[in-house]
Amino acid sequence: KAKVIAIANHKGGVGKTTTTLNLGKALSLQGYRVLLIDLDSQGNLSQVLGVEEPQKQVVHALLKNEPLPIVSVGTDFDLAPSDLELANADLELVQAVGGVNQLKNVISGLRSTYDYILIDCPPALNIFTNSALVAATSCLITLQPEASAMKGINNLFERITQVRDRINHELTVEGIVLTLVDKRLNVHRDMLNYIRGKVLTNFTIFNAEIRLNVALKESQIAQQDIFTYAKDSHGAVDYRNLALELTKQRVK
Amino acid sequence: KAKVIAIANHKGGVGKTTTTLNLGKALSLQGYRVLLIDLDSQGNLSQVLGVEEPQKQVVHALLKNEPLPIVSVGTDFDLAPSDLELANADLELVQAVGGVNQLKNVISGLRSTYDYILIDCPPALNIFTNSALVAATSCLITLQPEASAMKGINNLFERITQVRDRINHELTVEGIVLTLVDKRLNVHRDMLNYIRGKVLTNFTIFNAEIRLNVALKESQIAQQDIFTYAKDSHGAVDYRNLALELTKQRVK
Ligand SMILES: Nc1ncnc2c1ncn2[C@@H]1O[C@H](COP(=O)(O)OP(=O)(O)OP(=O)(O)O)[C@@H](O)[C@H]1O
Ligand SMILES: Nc1ncnc2c1ncn2[C@@H]1O[C@H](COP(=O)(O)OP(=O)(O)OP(=O)(O)O)[C@@H](O)[C@H]1O
Ligand SMILES: [Mg+2]
Ligand SMILES: [Mg+2]
Repeated sequence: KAKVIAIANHKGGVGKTTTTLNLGKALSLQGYRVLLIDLDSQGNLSQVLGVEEPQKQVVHALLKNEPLPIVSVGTDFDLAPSDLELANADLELVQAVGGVNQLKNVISGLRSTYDYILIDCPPALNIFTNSALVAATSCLITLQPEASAMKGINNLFERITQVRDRINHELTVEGIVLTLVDKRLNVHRDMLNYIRGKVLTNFTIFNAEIRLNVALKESQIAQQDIFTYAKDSHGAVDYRNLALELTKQRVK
Repeated sequence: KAKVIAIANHKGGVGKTTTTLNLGKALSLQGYRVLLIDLDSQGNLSQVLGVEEPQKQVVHALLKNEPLPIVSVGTDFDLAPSDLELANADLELVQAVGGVNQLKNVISGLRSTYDYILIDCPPALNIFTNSALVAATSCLITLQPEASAMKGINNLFERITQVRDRINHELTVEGIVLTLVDKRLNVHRDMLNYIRGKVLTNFTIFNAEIRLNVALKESQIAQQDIFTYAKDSHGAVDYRNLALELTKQRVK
């Protein structure tokens, strides 16, 4: 049965979409069957994969009980796309009885078809991030080691705890992935030490850190994953290592 | 009467908070009276200014008709702070009659006390960004020249047009500020040309570009604006130039 992983952090621009795409691709290159779900009304994940203004999209499954629309974006590599239309579901899901459970219901039938389902969350602790945390077996937090990292992560952990205590008792934290890391910067080295000091007692920080790498920016403009665009780049190496570390955890 | 400027972009991590803080400080150093409003429930602007978990905050003014709470953070440099409590107002403002007008009502009495009121928006086209666009005389869009820039900006312009046509007829676009610019990167130079080609027919792009500068990251960890932290840094130079360009526009 698929592991369902929410890629979450309400801080903006910390590599959630980049991680959903490239960790997902790394897993599929390892032979796993992977589904990516775009749960952000900005639809960046869908756009990067060349799926613009999808006729059938996630919101239709959430609101109309239709099956989740799935687009193939590679071998054993699928996408459930979104665009701005998803925003229409915000109020409705918030007000509906059990609205936050809809995503979980929508994907339950798919857990036999995939090994990993990764959910790209928006930069908000809103109904969509909540839905992802409810639907997930675990969550992975992307973290850029800069000023807002620590305060943000505490609020995020509170929300995860709430979801786990009240709704989804099996939710675990896969770990924290440090992203956009530039080891030449003192501020990053200092923040990395600070974060490890504060967080390691309670949570895993992946050894694999995603270094700042221009190939990751270029690959998105080329609408490709990093392995297709530049398989020997630091971005590819780092995401492959993250996938290996994640799946080792699965084996044990 | 104060110019009210919404610093907006629903894309995450593109320098909205960094711009609100440092453009605001640059304006106050020029002698203008400046109020910053933190309209993001993540409260990054408030945190960077050392205002954590404010007892009195923006949400109280929006929901309870109290006066906007104001904290002095410098000479003629004030802040109306927020933290996660602001999120409680989301649903209530969406459902309330005229909820989106509340911020405008709250600040109308303050427009005689300040020359500039800058509003830091969250990474979402939600009730808070809408409220800022309704309260504003103009908006300033921060834009990182990477993959999601163009698609995002089109959605943002649609929202601005809607607000202007239906609610706030005086709303103008001050212009686009390119942020986190690293001129050494081909991808940034290419995206800059692409954006200018697509956008310049309709909108101003400020000549002042905010370069990627580690001093800006460090200053936020030190909880200082860039002029206090490193007045000769590229970050300080760029934000001072942005302020000069903005105020030249005011004079003409
Ligand atoms: N390791 C990296 N090196 C270089 N650029 C990166 C890296 N990770 C992400 N980026 C770039 O940084 C920008 C923000 O990344 P991304 O969109 O993945 O973050 P996000 O958390 O999904 O943002 P949002 O909160 O808006 O959804 C993108 O332009 C992306 O290409
Ligand atoms: N010109 C710059 N050079 C270097 N670092 C920068 C620059 N501008 C912003 N940063 C850093 O990038 C990160 C994101 O910036 P910031 O928080 O201002 O963006 P934002 O648009 O407000 O994000 P959000 O969408 O989450 O509100 C911060 O850690 C900030 O210190
Ligand atoms: Mg994203
Ligand atoms: Mg911000």
